Amino acid sequence: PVKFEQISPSEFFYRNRDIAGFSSPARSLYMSIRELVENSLDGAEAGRILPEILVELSQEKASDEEGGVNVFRLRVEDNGIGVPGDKIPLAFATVLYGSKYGYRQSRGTFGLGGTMALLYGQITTNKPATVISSTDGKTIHRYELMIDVVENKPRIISYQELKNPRGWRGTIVNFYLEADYTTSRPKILEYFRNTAIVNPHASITFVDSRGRLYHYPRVVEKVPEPPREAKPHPVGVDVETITRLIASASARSLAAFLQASFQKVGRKTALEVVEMAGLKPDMNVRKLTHEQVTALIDAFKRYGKFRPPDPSPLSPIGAEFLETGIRSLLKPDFIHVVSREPSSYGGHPVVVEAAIAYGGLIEPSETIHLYRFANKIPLLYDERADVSWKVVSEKIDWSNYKVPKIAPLAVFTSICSTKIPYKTVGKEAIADRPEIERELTIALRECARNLKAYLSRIEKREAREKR
Amino acid sequence: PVKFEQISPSEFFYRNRDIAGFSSPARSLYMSIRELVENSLDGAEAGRILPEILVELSQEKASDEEGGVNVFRLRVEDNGIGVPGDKIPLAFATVLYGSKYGYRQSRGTFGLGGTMALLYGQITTNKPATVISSTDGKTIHRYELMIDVVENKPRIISYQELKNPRGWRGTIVNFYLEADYTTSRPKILEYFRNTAIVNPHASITFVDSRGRLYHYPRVVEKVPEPPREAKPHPVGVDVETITRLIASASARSLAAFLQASFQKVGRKTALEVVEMAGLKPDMNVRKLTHEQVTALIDAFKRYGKFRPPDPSPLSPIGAEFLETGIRSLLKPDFIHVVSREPSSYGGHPVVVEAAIAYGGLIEPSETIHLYRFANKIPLLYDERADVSWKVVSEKIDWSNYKVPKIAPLAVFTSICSTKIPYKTVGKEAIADRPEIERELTIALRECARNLKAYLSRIEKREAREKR
Ligand SMILES: Nc1ncnc2c1ncn2[C@@H]1O[C@H](COP(=O)(O)OP(=O)(O)OP(=O)(O)O)[C@@H](O)[C@H]1O
Ligand SMILES: Nc1ncnc2c1ncn2[C@@H]1O[C@H](COP(=O)(O)OP(=O)(O)OP(=O)(O)O)[C@@H](O)[C@H]1O
Ligand SMILES: [Mg+2]
Ligand SMILES: [Mg+2]
Repeated sequence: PVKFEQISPSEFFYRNRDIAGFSSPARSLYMSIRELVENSLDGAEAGRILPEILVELSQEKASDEEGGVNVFRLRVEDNGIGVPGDKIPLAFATVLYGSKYGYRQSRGTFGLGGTMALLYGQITTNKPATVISSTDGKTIHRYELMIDVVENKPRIISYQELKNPRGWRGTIVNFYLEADYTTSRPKILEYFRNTAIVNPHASITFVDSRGRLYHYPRVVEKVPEPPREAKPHPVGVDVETITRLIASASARSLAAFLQASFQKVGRKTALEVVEMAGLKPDMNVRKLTHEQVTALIDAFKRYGKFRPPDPSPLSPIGAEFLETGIRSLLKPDFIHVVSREPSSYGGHPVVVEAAIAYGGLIEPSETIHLYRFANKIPLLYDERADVSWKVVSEKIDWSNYKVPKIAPLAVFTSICSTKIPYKTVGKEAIADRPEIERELTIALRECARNLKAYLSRIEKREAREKR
Repeated sequence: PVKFEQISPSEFFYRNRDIAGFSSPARSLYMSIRELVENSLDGAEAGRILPEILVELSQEKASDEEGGVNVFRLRVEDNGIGVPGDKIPLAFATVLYGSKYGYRQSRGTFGLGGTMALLYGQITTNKPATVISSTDGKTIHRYELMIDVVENKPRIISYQELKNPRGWRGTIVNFYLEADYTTSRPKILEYFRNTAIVNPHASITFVDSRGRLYHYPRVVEKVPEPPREAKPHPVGVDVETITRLIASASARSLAAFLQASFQKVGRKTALEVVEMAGLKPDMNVRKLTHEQVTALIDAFKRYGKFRPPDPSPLSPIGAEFLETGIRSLLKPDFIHVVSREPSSYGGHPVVVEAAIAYGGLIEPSETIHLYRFANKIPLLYDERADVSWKVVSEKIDWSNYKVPKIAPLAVFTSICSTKIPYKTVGKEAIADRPEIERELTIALRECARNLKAYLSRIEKREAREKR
């Protein structure tokens, strides 16, 4: 007899934690650190706060050898906006729960990351996690939590309200996990260093289990312009989205509904789309038949004259900050940065920024040093599956730009969007959506042309010096 | 003010359908076909039935050009075990619902695939799907379904009980989707052809939207030995699993619990593990403290003397069938097949089968033709991310085996397990778990040694003929 079951999303990601990136003790430590640091950066951004993030890693049991798989304690503290007391158990011990489901750029997107780190810790050590937070500088909420994996809900082991004499606001997450620091250390340090490059307003400190302190100081005192929530853009919108917008519409007439529900749709556009669908502007939008909704969506697809999306839900790195960050890291002899105008894919606004650096501290090599960023997160794995690698290795013929076979060449790509088309839940590679591939190609070719001019000048100068 | 939300798993996979493999109209057509065909093969296997599968694709709207993105109708019919009438809406219109969550090899594993295909169809065409099934040859249940994506539950548009004069049993899924057959056709045909190779007892017919019929006849009249449900193996079991086994244990004493809950744990093993944990064999397993459970898990990790897993939950292809299939496809001059003994990773039994073929119809090339299979499913995407590619390109030095730079060489790898460590929800690449990597390396080196002997004989014979 066949046994049918429904499983919860936490059960799904527990059984399939490889798919969420928690595949080995080394990789799981990397994922835990990055998920919590990205939550802290989002938390500061939401409150327009200059981020102060402290990451502490300590080895729980003394083991005979330093290295290998052991139980570690990981503690991440930030000065961000905090999590409301009644929301803490759900935010950290429930999968698919979060505040980043809107239409605005953020590092988080799935409602999974923080909970996955705690889940991994729980199933490898059997210990509860501690989450402490204050949103108002008055009340501090302190929870000890475990996750009921079968039901996808929190199990509150203890709760206390603490006094807050110093008016602290922020979030502290403290938990235990089986990890392998020796193996993942290089990637962890690279993650901090690259995060600091594209978040120059953040101050990050990492104290590792060997007692070493790594400090990445703030180099910019100004908070970047935060992304603003926007309405969906009509291009690429599907049946499900339209059906929901109709169901929650306050406007009654079809034309008014279109103008109110979408960005960049004015009266004229609304009338043209309605006419293209063979409908009337003053039809009651809630009384549209199934066929009429289908006709409306068809018209959306064929219209072709929608204005490009509003870039205010985005918050790119900025050409100036990207250049400063690359210069401090690589001290290149040449650098060129390009920041493209906003474009879109599937109804989501996208800004692509790119840079090429040459010489200085860059190690000459036959393969290009590629630094990838998505919504200001460094991507350090799955390089070959990423659209940036595809562009750098297939769309740019470097020999055309006078780049020798072995060259001190570094390429930086940054993609910012209300929805990054990640290929995996582990957020490591970006899918080759045609619009994004095109923007990257244009940006990198512009940088490469400038590189060619520089290399020509060097060539000429060296020729002159020989004579 | 920060807005917190819980989203359902269908909402999660709707927003992130790239992650489930439904990224473009061409890829979504491929995914829909494979998910339904894999469901049909599983359905036949569950009933020890020789599979008859009919796949029909037709273009819904006549378009001015044949090709490009259009609305298609996809219908898949099988003669398998069917789905019980009361379970049909949940099976096909609920995400994370299925019958393949047990401890036994099957193609399906997530409880997602069929529903994702229907979900993709629904959001691109706004049409309901039809599912027809009979489990007993008497009653036929016919549903028209849509998915409530926000709530992850079925919306039954209509239901009928139909007469069954011919005693038909099986399942029919019929739905509409926006697809691009022209682009995905080569991959679809390759999928059918490779599926037929490793499922020689299946009869598959594909009628495409151009009216062409592709038939893959049954070449073996015997149903393969089906996988049998087994208990979990103690190696690699984590806190969560142990905690649940304890909660549902009928045995009272700790030693009896261990023997009853795990495979390959007899009285002697149970006593040794209990002693290693510093516990007593007759302790009440339900009254174990948190620390005692942690000590028990530690003992599981350190014990090191558990017998290897029971292979009866597996159903490999079989060396004989693999050879027959490869011969019919490639007519090679040389072939060697290796079927490894069962091993395990993370508590799951694994059987690795591999083959090397040379000459015949194989196209000489500088890159190896790699054919990958997991639980008898062909994997056609993400080759470079797969453990088989890693072994073939990094662990085998082909020049050591007299293989020339340009060679007519084909490599086949098959991995069968109660849990395939897929890297993605789209089931295309397998993670490089050390045990699996090792098994593949050993199997392929054995095939390669035989290939070397063959190539040496050819070399000698050609040398003799020259003289
Ligand atoms: N340090 C923090 N400061 C403020 N809010 C936080 C912090 N950490 C977590 N949260 C809140 O908890 C929610 C859940 O976090 P979680 O990491 O699980 O998901 P997410 O960040 O929304 O998405 P993702 O899975 O992509 O990371 C967040 O949406 C946020 O509202
Ligand atoms: N053709 C079929 N014959 C018999 N049962 C079927 C068929 N198609 C679907 N089912 C049932 O519906 C369930 C859900 O199918 P679905 O494809 O969504 O998930 P799955 O096959 O369990 O896992 P996966 O997501 O890995 O495919 C299956 O577990 C199976 O019980
Ligand atoms: Mg997060
Ligand atoms: Mg399935």
